[in-house]
Amino acid sequence: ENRPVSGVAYSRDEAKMTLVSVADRPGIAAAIFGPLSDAGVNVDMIIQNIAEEGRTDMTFSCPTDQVKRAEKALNDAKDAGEINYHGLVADTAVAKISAVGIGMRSQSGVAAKMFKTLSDEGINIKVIATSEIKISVLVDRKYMELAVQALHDAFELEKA
Amino acid sequence: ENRPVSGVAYSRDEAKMTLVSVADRPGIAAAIFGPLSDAGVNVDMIIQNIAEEGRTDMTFSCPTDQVKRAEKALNDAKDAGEINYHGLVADTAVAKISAVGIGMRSQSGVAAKMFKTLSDEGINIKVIATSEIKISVLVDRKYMELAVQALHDAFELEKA
Ligand SMILES: C[C@@H](O)[C@H](N)C(=O)O
Ligand SMILES: C[C@@H](O)[C@H](N)C(=O)O
Repeated sequence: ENRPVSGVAYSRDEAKMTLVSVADRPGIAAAIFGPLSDAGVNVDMIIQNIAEEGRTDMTFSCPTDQVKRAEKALNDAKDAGEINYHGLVADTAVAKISAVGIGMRSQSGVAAKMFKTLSDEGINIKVIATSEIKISVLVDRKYMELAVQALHDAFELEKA
Repeated sequence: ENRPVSGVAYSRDEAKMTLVSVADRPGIAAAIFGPLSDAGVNVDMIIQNIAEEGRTDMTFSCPTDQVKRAEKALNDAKDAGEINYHGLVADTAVAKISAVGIGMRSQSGVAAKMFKTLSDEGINIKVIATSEIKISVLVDRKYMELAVQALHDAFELEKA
């Protein structure tokens, strides 16, 4: 049985944090994640898209109980002139949903199917990050159960 | 030996494609990746960050020899009124570099170290997407060998 998706993972304990408008030049990502690592913040997802006019947003996820620690580490680094950002947005009302599967690589339809399944339920995708064997999205936490169940059905997995 | 990073993967055959400014509402991601899947475009990375004022960019990577096919699929979908974007930017001069390791999860310092290593070589990070066991970045292709060697050294891996 060649199922491209072998499971759906989910977590409601992660917060999404975004540094709005950081400079797009070498050293900025290191200057952001160095202090977070030193402060013992357990970073999971990291998402950075292309820059426009030399600036871009940097988003990461971390446990909701580490948001204050992360904010302090970043604000301290900003006050010390090591990093600069126009805003720091923390969103603790998210859930991370991932479709996992070894066969994903050649099944670019998996992403389309996952996104279509969420869309059919009226669930907006806030953030996307993927690797060959896993597609992760952040959605509003209130939709977590609905999303997980809909994806189990769409990919014909055992009932959660 | 508890090495958080067990290997560095790289590929110069992937192109970065960005749909600039898509609407941030349910169904848009499905409307983008459905046509790409139908056209047989092998999507690898997908990156979407938070929206601002209801719009966001959608970036994905695909084999450089499928860029024309992807552009046609997206332009056809746009002409048919299924999706809307303000621009479509293809960049074939990139390389994908990934640090891979099972122990990453608890080592949020791995990201900081990887970004610092690239920054020390003056390499700008264009895009970032991560999952628990893998951190992937897109950089200018001309820096691929430099980046891979520097990361091998930083994480004390066998010479490439
Ligand atoms: C934005 C950030 O990734 C920057 N481009 C860097 O290389 O550090
Ligand atoms: C931008 C896109 O991801 C949109 N939010 C969707 O859910 O489809």
